[in-house]
Amino acid sequence: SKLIVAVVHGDDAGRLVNALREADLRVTQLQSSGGFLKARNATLILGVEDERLSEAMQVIEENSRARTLSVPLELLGGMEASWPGTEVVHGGATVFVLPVEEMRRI
Amino acid sequence: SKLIVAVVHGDDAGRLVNALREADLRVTQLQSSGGFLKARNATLILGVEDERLSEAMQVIEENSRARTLSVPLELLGGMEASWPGTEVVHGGATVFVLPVEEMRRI
Amino acid sequence: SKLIVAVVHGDDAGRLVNALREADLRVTQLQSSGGFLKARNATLILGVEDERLSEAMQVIEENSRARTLSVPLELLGGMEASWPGTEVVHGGATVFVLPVEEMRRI
Ligand SMILES: Nc1ncnc2c1ncn2[C@@H]1O[C@@H]2COP(=O)(O)O[C@H]3[C@@H](O)[C@H](n4cnc5c(N)ncnc54)O[C@@H]3COP(=O)(O)O[C@H]2[C@H]1O
Ligand SMILES: Nc1ncnc2c1ncn2[C@@H]1O[C@@H]2COP(=O)(O)O[C@H]3[C@@H](O)[C@H](n4cnc5c(N)ncnc54)O[C@@H]3COP(=O)(O)O[C@H]2[C@H]1O
Ligand SMILES: Nc1ncnc2c1ncn2[C@@H]1O[C@@H]2COP(=O)(O)O[C@H]3[C@@H](O)[C@H](n4cnc5c(N)ncnc54)O[C@@H]3COP(=O)(O)O[C@H]2[C@H]1O
Repeated sequence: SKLIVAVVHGDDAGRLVNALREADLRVTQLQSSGGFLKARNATLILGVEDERLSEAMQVIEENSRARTLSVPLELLGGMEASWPGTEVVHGGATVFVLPVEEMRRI
Repeated sequence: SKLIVAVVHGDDAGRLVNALREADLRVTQLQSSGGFLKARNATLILGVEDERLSEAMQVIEENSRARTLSVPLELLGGMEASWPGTEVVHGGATVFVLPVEEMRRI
Repeated sequence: SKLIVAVVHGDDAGRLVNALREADLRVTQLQSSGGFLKARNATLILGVEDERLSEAMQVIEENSRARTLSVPLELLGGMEASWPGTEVVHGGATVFVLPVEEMRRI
């Protein structure tokens, strides 16, 4: 099995959790925030059997989208002068697939 | 070493954290919620040496128990008509054992 | 790539997140609390390419420091009589380096 760790935009979390439930994929949501924009986002962890990994990745991909966000002014002050603009793209989802030695309910 | 990630029912977290402390096992608690019932639960992470893995699993097993919970009405509306009943079993603990390349205090 | 999981004292989290940003290292902060002192702390997760692992560890090491903390009185009551004193050292950072099979933005 694998543990998927997916960081998604706060506005995508609800829809994505519902889509995972409908696909009968189990998930736990952790409260989190981004290091750069410091805004609240959502970190989801999903333990999946190997053979359902690509299906889970597809559900995540279809239910999280990129957004252009403005960088808070107080962050800009500290930036290098070379910083090209005042916007960044947040999302789809940033996903890590971790190997799991054991997954069980005890 | 290994990293144990254990998702337990909110009502078990306090007792389990105390039992781990008494066994001199280190643990960090993350705020979390379940994808299905959307209720607050607890995700514990424990870094353990290989030789203490089975002891840690035993402490988790002895301090978390299954509960029958009713599924919130608004979730039932969206269910397939084939959904057998209005209750689910939550817990014991859902546990993932992850391999760790390095564990240290810096 | 690797996933670094670093548990740091609550007072170090802000400075460390800023130092990671300046080093152009991406990070997500999870709300957490310690199993022993039950005080709020911070759990940071960083996905890094293999070749930036030692740089990330260095930024963490330079931005988190050890502190001597007193153990809350109500914890002492339950301790073994052999407990040597009423203080513990919290920190630097407790760090786990996990292998990652896949890291991508979808
Ligand atoms: N040093 C930097 N310089 C220039 N631009 C920067 C930057 N750090 C972040 N950004 C930009 O800002 C967006 C939000 O980052 P934040 O750290 O708030 O929120 C991040 C963070 O919480 C998480 N994340 C992304 N990559 C990560 C990684 N390698 N490790 C841990 N968390 C990561 O996913 C969220 C969204 O990331 P995403 O890449 O879609 O979107 C990022 C990226 O486009
Ligand atoms: N593979 C996995 N990956 C990540 N996290 C996992 C996981 N398996 C379990 N969890 C976490 O553990 C909690 C308890 O799961 P358990 O299977 O005991 O108890 C579950 C299960 O009996 C049932 N359930 C969950 N999803 C279901 C589904 N799609 N269909 C039917 N029953 C479901 O509802 C209970 C509560 O689920 P909820 O999601 O609120 O809360 C879950 C979730 O937060
Ligand atoms: N292997 C591991 N797995 C998961 N999380 C880990 C971990 N090792 C450390 N942590 C996390 O890092 C925090 C600081 O740990 P540290 O060892 O620096 O500082 C610790 C340590 O000096 C001491 N301590 C913890 N457990 C102890 C025990 N059973 N007996 C004696 N001292 C203990 O109290 C300080 C605060 O502990 P607290 O639990 O509140 O907070 C811990 C915990 O959240």
